Formats: sequence, structure tokens, C-alpha cells
Amino acid sequence: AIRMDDLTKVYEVGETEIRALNGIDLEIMKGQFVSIMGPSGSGKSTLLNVIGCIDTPTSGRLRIMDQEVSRLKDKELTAIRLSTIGFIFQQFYLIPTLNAIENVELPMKEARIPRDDRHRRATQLLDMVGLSNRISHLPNQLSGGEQQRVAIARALANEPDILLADEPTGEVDSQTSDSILSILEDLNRDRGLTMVVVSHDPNVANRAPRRLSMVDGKIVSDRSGPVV
Amino acid sequence: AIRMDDLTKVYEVGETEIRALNGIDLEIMKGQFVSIMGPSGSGKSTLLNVIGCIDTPTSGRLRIMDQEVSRLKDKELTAIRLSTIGFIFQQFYLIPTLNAIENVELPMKEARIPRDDRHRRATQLLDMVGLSNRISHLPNQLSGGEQQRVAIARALANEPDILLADEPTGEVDSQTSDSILSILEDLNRDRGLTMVVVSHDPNVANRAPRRLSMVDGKIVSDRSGPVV
Ligand SMILES: Nc1ncnc2c1ncn2[C@@H]1O[C@H](COP(=O)(O)OP(=O)(O)OP(=O)(O)O)[C@@H](O)[C@H]1O
Ligand SMILES: Nc1ncnc2c1ncn2[C@@H]1O[C@H](COP(=O)(O)OP(=O)(O)OP(=O)(O)O)[C@@H](O)[C@H]1O
Ligand SMILES: [Mg+2]
Ligand SMILES: [Mg+2]
Repeated sequence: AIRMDDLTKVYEVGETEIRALNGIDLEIMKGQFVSIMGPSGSGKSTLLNVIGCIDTPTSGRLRIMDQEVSRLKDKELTAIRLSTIGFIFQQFYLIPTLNAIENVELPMKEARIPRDDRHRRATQLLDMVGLSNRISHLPNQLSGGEQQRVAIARALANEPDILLADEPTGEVDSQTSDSILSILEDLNRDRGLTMVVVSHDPNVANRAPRRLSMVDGKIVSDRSGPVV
Repeated sequence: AIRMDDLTKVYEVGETEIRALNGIDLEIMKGQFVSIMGPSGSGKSTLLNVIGCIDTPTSGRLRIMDQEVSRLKDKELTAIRLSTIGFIFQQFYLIPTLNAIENVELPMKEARIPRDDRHRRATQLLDMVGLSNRISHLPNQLSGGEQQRVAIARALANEPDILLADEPTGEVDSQTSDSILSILEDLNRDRGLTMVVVSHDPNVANRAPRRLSMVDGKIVSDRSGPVV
């Protein structure tokens, strides 16, 4: 599903150059559930942003669903992002002027899903993440963990093939974190959703059958094996 | 240092009323280090926002440093916030147009600290949180955990008497989380800094000598005792 060859991302700030990704080789097969751990600043979000076609690499190759992404036009990239990839951002990025259900419906609106279907699915997704009694709240009327859960529901709106989750449980208590993970595990097992989850929390990262570690823009370990 | 009597905070959203704080009685003595845990939506951020004089209670009394806060004028509240209380927000709220060191200097500028002293102290604080090589980065040029560390340095800028920290380690790896906590513990022990730390992470919350739990806007447990 995802293939990176010698992928590098360099940021320039004033005179300094920061190699956020430093020659990444990575293949993730369809239906795999991969976690990524690593110190703050090691390049995890940058890796997800490049896979999610939100940030462009400085050099190297990236293929998503067998398509070479760097050759795609903007319109095709947008089509991939809308129909294929669900993204849960580290800082949520909910639209502040839309309430919870409107935020979840927005990607479905962009994908031209009819209104009644959109509303029904958004209600279902918000119920699944435990927010059925907060659907008309604006983001600034929600707690940190509640905003995060709206962001999770939104990422699943268009039934993506690939889900990229950047610290999906950073703001919630361990019980809610458990139930979010169970939802993602069920989708991975029942729907074959390919998942890449960044997490500082070993309880989350260790539930993935394949576990990567990053340091200074490189993948330093790649362990597959039974969930601990 | 902090005293709450029957404190309540009600939010109204459309027709529904949400009792985010439901009759809180709480006394925190000067120099205490208190942690607060609780499920997502239980009222932890609301409690900190009220203590931090950022949000006003619906009813009940709040005294900060022996002053009844509800009777203070805006100007006096601002003076307390600037000189007495340091706040680390759950979503950081760094000024996007200021770089890391400018964000840390800002509260000192408001408190009329001379430029050289400001710059020296801000550099020291950013070094303390491990960001000496990111001081000229804007917030959108920093990782999630790096932004959080800038927010911690900023909260300590005016050497507050009270530090309110809302999920201060949510976005960083466990090693960085440990070093942040050690910094806060040293300030508590050496400077007598009164600390209230909200955290979902038991590794953080259990390091406090006094540990509160909240559910549905109420304090349901209050345990003092040796750190586990
Ligand atoms: N837009 C940018 N401009 C300049 N530097 C950047 C930019 N975005 C990230 N960086 C730098 O690149 C490095 C990697 O950032 P990234 O956000 O990928 O780290 P991360 O592993 O997600 O960290 P965290 O765990 O703190 O979220 C960081 O050191 C950061 O300072
Ligand atoms: N401005 C607001 N308007 C309406 N409701 C609000 C507002 N702020 C918070 N709430 C509601 O009040 C309740 C308590 O929110 P609060 O942010 O204090 O929870 P929390 O314990 O910090 O949660 P988390 O662990 O998810 O950060 C939540 O259910 C939330 O929906
Ligand atoms: Mg990150
Ligand atoms: Mg909160």
C-alpha cells in the first residue's frame, strides 16, 4: 500500500538545515497495522505528513496504492487524500466554525455523499467514539480529548483504505484510549484498513503487530511479532 | 495558596446545560504538588482555567494567595495572572507569529523586565527544556513536543508562585516527559513553587505527593502519601 525509497525531507530555517527525514526506506503492505515510536523531534509527524501527501519530500520516491505520488497532479493528490487516506492530526485541526457533526460530515460533502447518508454516518461515527451527546458543540466547547475523538470520527468518514494517526490518544484517559484502539483494531481486522499509528504511549504502540522506532529522521528498528 | 468553596461552572450549549464543575471544595496549601486525573470531559481543564483566572465560575468562592478573586477588578486579575500564576495550556497556544524565544520573552516584556535580562532568562529556560537549537523556529516549524516545551519555558518565565500545567507531557516521549517532571519537581522543592498538574499519564500523576481524581465535575478522591 505504501512504499518509500531513500526518502528525505529537509527543512531550512534561516541558515540551518534540519534533516527531518534522512533516507527512509519503508514498505507497508495492504492491511498491515504499523506503529511508530521515537523521541520528540525524531521525524514521526513529518513521515506521516509525507505519506499523507500533505508535505512533499525533498528527494526520494513515494508510492501510494502502487501510484508514484511525486508524479501526480494536485487534483489527483486531492482525490487520493479524499478517498483513500484518513488522517488524524496531532493537533486535531478541526474547523473552529463548524460543530462536531459538521466537522465529521465535511469530507463526505467534498466526496459528494448525499445529505441523509452523510448525516446518518456522521451520527454513527460520533456515537462510536462516545460523543453522541456533544454533536452540536463547536470545537472550543469541547474538551481536549473530545476534540480528538471528533478528529478520529472525521478521519473515518470516507471509509479510507489507509489511516494515518498521529498521537490519536494523547489527550484522553486510558479507558477512552483503549476503546479508540479497539475501534481501530476492529477496522483493521474486519475491513483490512492499513494503519500507521504514531504514539508516545507504549500501551498503544505495543498493540501493533509491527513496531517501528525512529531517531533523528531514520528508522532504527522494525519489529514484527505477536502483540505483547 | 488556592481555596475553592462550593465552586460550580455551568456551560450552556443551545438547550443543554453542562455542569463542567459541580460543587468543588478544594484547598491547596502553598508549596504543595498536586496532580489531577480523570476521564476525558470530567472537568480538569475547566478547574485549571478557573484557578488560573481565565474562566469565571458560575457560583461559589475562589481565593488565590488569600485574595477573593471574584471581587478583583480585571486589572488586578491580569496582575495576578502575570506575576503569580504560570499556565501550561493543553493546546499550548503559542503566538504563531513569534518564534520560540520571543514567545518565552513575551510575559517578561509585559512585566517590564529589561531586554537583556529577558533574553538571558529566556535562553536559559529554552536550554533547560532542551531546545537551545530551536530558539528561532516559529511554532509551525516545531514538532508537537517541541511546541509543548516552549510552552513550559514560557510558563516559568516570570518565576510564578503557582504553576498550572494541563497535560504538560501529552506530546513528548517518556524520556523527555521524565526530564520535564524533574524540572518541575526541582522548582517545587527548591523554590516552593505550588503546582497543580493535570495528566492522563499515571507515570506523571503518581509522582505528585497529593493526587486528586475527578469524575463528572466532582473531586472523587484525594490521596496524599509517599510517591509510588
Ligand atoms: N515546518 C518546519 N520547518 C522547520 N523545521 C521543522 C518543521 N517541521 C518540523 N521541523 C523540525 O523537524 C524535526 C522533526 O519534526 P516532527 O514534527 O516530524 O517530529 P516528531 O517526531 O513528530 O516530534 P513530536 O514527537 O514532538 O511530535 C523537528 O526537530 C522539528 O523542529
Ligand atoms: N466552552 C465550553 N462550552 C460548552 N461546554 C464546554 C466548554 N468547555 C468545556 N465544555 C464541556 O465541559 C466538560 C468538561 O470539559 P473539560 O475541558 O474541563 O474536560 P477535561 O477533563 O479537561 O477533558 P480532557 O481530558 O478531554 O481534556 C466537557 O464535557 C466539555 O464538553
Ligand atoms: Mg509529532
Ligand atoms: Mg482537558
